[in-house]
Amino acid sequence: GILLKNVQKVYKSGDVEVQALKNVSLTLPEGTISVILGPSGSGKSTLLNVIGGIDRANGGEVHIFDQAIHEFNDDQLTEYRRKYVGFIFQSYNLIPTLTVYENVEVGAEISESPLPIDEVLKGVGMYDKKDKFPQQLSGGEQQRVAIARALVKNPRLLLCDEPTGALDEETGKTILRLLQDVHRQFGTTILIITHNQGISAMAHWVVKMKSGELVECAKNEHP
Amino acid sequence: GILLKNVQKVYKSGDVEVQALKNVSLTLPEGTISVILGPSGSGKSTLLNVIGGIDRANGGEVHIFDQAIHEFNDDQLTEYRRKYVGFIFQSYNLIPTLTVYENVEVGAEISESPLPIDEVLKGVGMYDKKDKFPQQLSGGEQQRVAIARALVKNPRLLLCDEPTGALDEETGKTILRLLQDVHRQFGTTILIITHNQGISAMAHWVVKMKSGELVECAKNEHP
Ligand SMILES: Nc1ncnc2c1ncn2[C@@H]1O[C@H](COP(=O)(O)OP(=O)(O)OP(=O)(O)O)[C@@H](O)[C@H]1O
Ligand SMILES: Nc1ncnc2c1ncn2[C@@H]1O[C@H](COP(=O)(O)OP(=O)(O)OP(=O)(O)O)[C@@H](O)[C@H]1O
Ligand SMILES: [Mg+2]
Ligand SMILES: [Mg+2]
Repeated sequence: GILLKNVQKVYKSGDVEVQALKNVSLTLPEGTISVILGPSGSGKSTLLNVIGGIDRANGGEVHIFDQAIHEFNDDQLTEYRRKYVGFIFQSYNLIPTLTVYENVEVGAEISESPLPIDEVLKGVGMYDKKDKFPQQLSGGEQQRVAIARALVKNPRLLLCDEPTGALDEETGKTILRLLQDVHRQFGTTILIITHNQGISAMAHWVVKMKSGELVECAKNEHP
Repeated sequence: GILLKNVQKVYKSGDVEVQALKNVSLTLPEGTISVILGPSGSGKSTLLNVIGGIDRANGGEVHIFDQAIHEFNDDQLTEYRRKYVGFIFQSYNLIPTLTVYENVEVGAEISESPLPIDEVLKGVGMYDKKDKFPQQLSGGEQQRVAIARALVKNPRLLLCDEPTGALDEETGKTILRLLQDVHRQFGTTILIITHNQGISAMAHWVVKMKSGELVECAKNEHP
């Protein structure tokens, strides 16, 4: 599953240092759904980025599915991400020159066992807008395309940074059900940063961050 | 206050037409706090953009503080926005080459009666990071800078597009209290698009959108 030991992450700009992750140790079993909670600026996105191989820790160990990714060079990290990781970014990161369909297709092309693109688009309610471009979409529509792109890849590890932040309650519930379906069908390991109570309620594990520190990692009493 | 009559807004791309606003009529008194609710893609941001003079309606009338802004040319709209409107964008729209402090200062410079920049930065909890750049901030930190920039302008009309979307519950409540303080102190007219129950509860008026139509505009029974 996921194993972090004494992970440090420091951001330096000039002589200012931000300790984004301070001595974080964490164990999460494969095939579970975990939520990551904590105040704004507490290190949640940084933690997810390190687990997803998008960012490197400055210290400590990061083992994902028995791979010691803290020792990987750039090419190895790129291969690790391609092979294992689906990422839903807090700021979507859609490609402005590609349509909705093409943005999701990118997720399918780098996968060894992708889901059907049309199916996933229908699942997030964006099939009717598949030929539109990101700047022609509402905030929540852009978020749903980012979700579709990660889902279609059908990754072993799905990392979701506030996947329902821009969505109303009903649409948020639809996305929640999609994540649960994927988990049930494929045994996907899912990590979700969220402020959404509904998502927290369905998680198997709850991880709490505060000022760069892990303050709790506990089984969810009320899943 | 705010008066809309039979407002239409159509987005065209090629031969595809999206009716983002269909015959929207709306009256909201000056000096009140209103929430705009509705599913993703229902037209909330478009409505706010038309009220704020950021986008033009294709049909109907838009009267804000007795100004017929649907008749304004570009220069007049720019002056209207400068004079009356503070906007918190759904995607923040911070200037990447300016620091946090400088981004907020932009809001102060175009105002006739700005609030003290340091005070507002402390209010949103971003004073310690005032010399950082947007790409060095977490999602919620960027959102708080966008909020500060609008607040410091001390506008007569404050338009907030999902101002707490990226914030945890505690920080969201802080922002809520700030908005209420501003309203109490200055009689600011505030429109807030949100999925946040706490904000909805404190509004005087509730506006509901569905598929581009206004389906309800009612006094809030439980403010
Ligand atoms: N620039 C644009 N070009 C074409 N269509 C657009 C554009 N902006 C918005 N739309 C469409 O207009 C409709 C309303 O969009 P709007 O952004 O107002 O929705 P919203 O209620 O704010 O949604 P959300 O809650 O997802 O932010 C949507 O169907 C959207 O796809
Ligand atoms: N590229 C960067 N350069 C410098 N500092 C950074 C950078 N990215 C993040 N930080 C800082 O690291 C800390 C943790 O940021 P992170 O994005 O992990 O927080 P978060 O918990 O995801 O917050 P939010 O809920 O607001 O998204 C914050 O104090 C932030 O200012
Ligand atoms: Mg974050
Ligand atoms: Mg919107």
